[in-house]
Amino acid sequence: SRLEESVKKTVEENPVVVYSKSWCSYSAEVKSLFKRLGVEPAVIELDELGAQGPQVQKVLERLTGQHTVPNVFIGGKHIGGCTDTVKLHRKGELEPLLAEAKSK
Amino acid sequence: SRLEESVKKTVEENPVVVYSKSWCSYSAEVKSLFKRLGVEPAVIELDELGAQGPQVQKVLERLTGQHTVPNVFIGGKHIGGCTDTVKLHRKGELEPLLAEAKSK
Ligand SMILES: N[C@@H](CCC(=O)N[C@@H](CS)C(=O)NCC(=O)O)C(=O)O
Ligand SMILES: N[C@@H](CCC(=O)N[C@@H](CS)C(=O)NCC(=O)O)C(=O)O
Ligand code: FES
Repeated sequence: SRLEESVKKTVEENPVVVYSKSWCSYSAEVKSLFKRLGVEPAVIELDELGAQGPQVQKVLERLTGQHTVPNVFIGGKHIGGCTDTVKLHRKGELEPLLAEAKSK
Repeated sequence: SRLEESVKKTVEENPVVVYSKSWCSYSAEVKSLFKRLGVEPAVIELDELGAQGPQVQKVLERLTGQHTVPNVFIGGKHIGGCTDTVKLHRKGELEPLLAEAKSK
């Protein structure tokens, strides 16, 4: 579908992408983590897309199996949600991924 | 107002009250913290109240100054949100409050 193509394009063209909801604290946590790491993700606030919001959330579920926010991609690869991203960082694996995505 | 009276009654009659949203991870965190501490809070899921949800959220803002969820009360006293509750617990101050509220 056209929406699916547009989501795929977004995650391929941006090193870091966060599908988020503007009033969600888990989404805020992951956005602020990237900010602390000096990374500026492309942020898509699903609650600001009107009727497209739920549609994009459905496309993401089809593409990643994940229906929740935040939904994080690095270097075109699906990372997961807030907990997954924080876990990667605690293991020291997040910054290498970010560096590699930036260099692409 | 009648809704304000009903909220006041809820927080007075229940030792622990959590105003929550069912899909919110911060709300989930605070509910699961209480569960781990062996406490069963009265939980009000604002997203399950239909049109009353936003109205209750407004009443809570009037009563507590807090417009976000989760909104936590112990022994009729306004505690705060997820971060506040977790902070109290880290300082060892949450369980004494819970014990005192239970004994009322
Ligand atoms: N463990 C997941 C939790 C994700 C989650 O439950 N997200 C909630 C918001 S905090 C959600 O998307 N709920 C359904 C919705 O908002 O559509 C994470 O760390 O990201
Ligand atoms: N620091 C606060 C954050 C509370 C917060 O921002 N809550 C969000 C949901 S996670 C909220 O209520 N957003 C507005 C809304 O859902 O109406 C806490 O720990 O509870
Ligand atoms: S909506 Fe509360 S943490 Fe996501």
